[in-house]
Amino acid sequence: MIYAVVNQKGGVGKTTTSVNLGASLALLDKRVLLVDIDSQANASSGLGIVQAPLTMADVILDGRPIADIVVPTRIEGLFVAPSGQDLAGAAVELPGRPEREFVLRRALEEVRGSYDIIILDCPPSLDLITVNALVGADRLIVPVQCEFYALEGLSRLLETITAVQASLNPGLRVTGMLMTMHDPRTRISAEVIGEVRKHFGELAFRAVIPRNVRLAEAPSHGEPVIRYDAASSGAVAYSQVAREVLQRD
Amino acid sequence: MIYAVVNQKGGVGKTTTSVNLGASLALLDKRVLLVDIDSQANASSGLGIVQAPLTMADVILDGRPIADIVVPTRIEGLFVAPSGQDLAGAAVELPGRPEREFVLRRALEEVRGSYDIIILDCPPSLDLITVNALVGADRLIVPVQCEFYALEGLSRLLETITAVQASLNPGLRVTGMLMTMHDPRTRISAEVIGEVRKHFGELAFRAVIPRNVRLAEAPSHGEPVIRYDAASSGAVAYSQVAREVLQRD
Ligand SMILES: Nc1ncnc2c1ncn2[C@@H]1O[C@H](COP(=O)(O)OP(=O)(O)OP(=O)(O)O)[C@@H](O)[C@H]1O
Ligand SMILES: Nc1ncnc2c1ncn2[C@@H]1O[C@H](COP(=O)(O)OP(=O)(O)OP(=O)(O)O)[C@@H](O)[C@H]1O
Ligand SMILES: [Mg+2]
Ligand SMILES: [Mg+2]
Repeated sequence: MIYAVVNQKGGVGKTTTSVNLGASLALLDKRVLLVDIDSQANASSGLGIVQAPLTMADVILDGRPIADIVVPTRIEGLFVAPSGQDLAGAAVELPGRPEREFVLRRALEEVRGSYDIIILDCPPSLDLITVNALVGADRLIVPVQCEFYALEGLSRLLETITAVQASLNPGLRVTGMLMTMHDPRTRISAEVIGEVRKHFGELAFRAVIPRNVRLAEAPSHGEPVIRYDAASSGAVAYSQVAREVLQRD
Repeated sequence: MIYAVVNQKGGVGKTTTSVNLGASLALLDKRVLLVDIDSQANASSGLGIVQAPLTMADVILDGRPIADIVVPTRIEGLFVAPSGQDLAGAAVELPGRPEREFVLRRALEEVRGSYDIIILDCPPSLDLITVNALVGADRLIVPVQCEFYALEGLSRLLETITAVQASLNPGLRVTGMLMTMHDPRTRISAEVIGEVRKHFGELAFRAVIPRNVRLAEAPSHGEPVIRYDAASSGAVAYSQVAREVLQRD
């Protein structure tokens, strides 16, 4: 099953979710590939991989097989297809290509059988790279920060998803919306969660990710929070999300 | 003077800085135009302007004069050139245009004389829209969230700025790097501030923006924090930044 973690709003926890959900699923004995398609390459560095010699730019721009770029991580069962700055070139090069929305989907076809779960960490945009992820994925996970601006952008994201379902990828489904950076002391968190549950009901994950500084510290050590501090509220929450993802699909 | 507020990392406080710096400068008797060039249109809605009939998409894609789309806000001296979803079309339409990097700069030329300060709120990317902002601006303000991933992206941003200075906009200067969402209780905040001051010295603003929930609440009321809660630590900090910006330039 291929999951894209998407939301064009910046800084809502896409990378934090991709890395920590991936690690939690690996600890549940799944074989997981994390594909970093953001040229910021945060998911790669959050797992200790910096300046990878081969990246998703080689796959998307030069047709290299994904299997050639995959590297292992310190977590057994978790592998990464790293990103790099060159991927930024895709915004200029891809639009002129035939079947430009299917480049990632074709690349994923040859590794799909080697992993139980593939996770795509997307950049903060609805550009062609993100559309490639919507076309290449089976399921979507939408992190929603418990803040006003993050709520505002949801309707536009869902319109884009509906458009992709109608034409390019009819089988695409939203697994759920994951509330992130929840701070029980603030009114705004409760308001946003209330709105999401009202409009989207069951589509909102039961598990909620709390604001937890250990989640922000872990990437500077190059490891997921489940390794950095397994007892932290952030690590516990992502383990719950992993179980809920397996139940939902 | 035209300021672009830029950082390709998502969610670091670009919009919060644009809106609240703009409002604080207006309260210091400056005539300020806030130009929203992010198709998320958060700066527009953060000032109470939703679904504007004419937006920056009409200016950038159809050549309409900016003066035609400017609307007032509840803050005397603060005006907005709102954004809209259509601006997302620029990523596909602009690349094929002649002098595509100068579209915004030309549009700003006809209003430059009517305002003391113009602020450009940029999207989370280094795409052609952001390059237009780097070419159209005189000065840059770079919000840097006090977190690991935000630190990582700085060198790439500075490379892009240097490239623009070398060819498209030699007069461009960085006014400063503004540390945002600082939480004195966390080690990571202190580490990031230490790194930025070590590498960039005086370029880092003396004023630091604390993490303050009033900053996150204000947009849901359609007003800057200086109106929503003038005594809050967020409002006080942005007033300090406004004064420091005027001193620096
Ligand atoms: N639950 C949390 N508690 C505390 N900090 C968090 C949490 N989730 C994410 N963070 C921190 O917040 C910042 C933004 O998160 P992250 O980078 O994962 O978001 P993103 O959506 O991937 O951003 P971008 O849009 O730039 O890709 C990071 O510095 C991260 O470490
Ligand atoms: N100092 C602060 N304290 C608390 N919350 C803040 C602060 N600054 C910004 N926020 C909140 O954090 C979130 C991200 O900030 P903002 O939207 O301004 O960042 P941005 O860089 O403009 O994001 P994008 O990359 O999507 O354009 C918003 O919900 C905002 O209200
Ligand atoms: Mg990310
Ligand atoms: Mg913004």
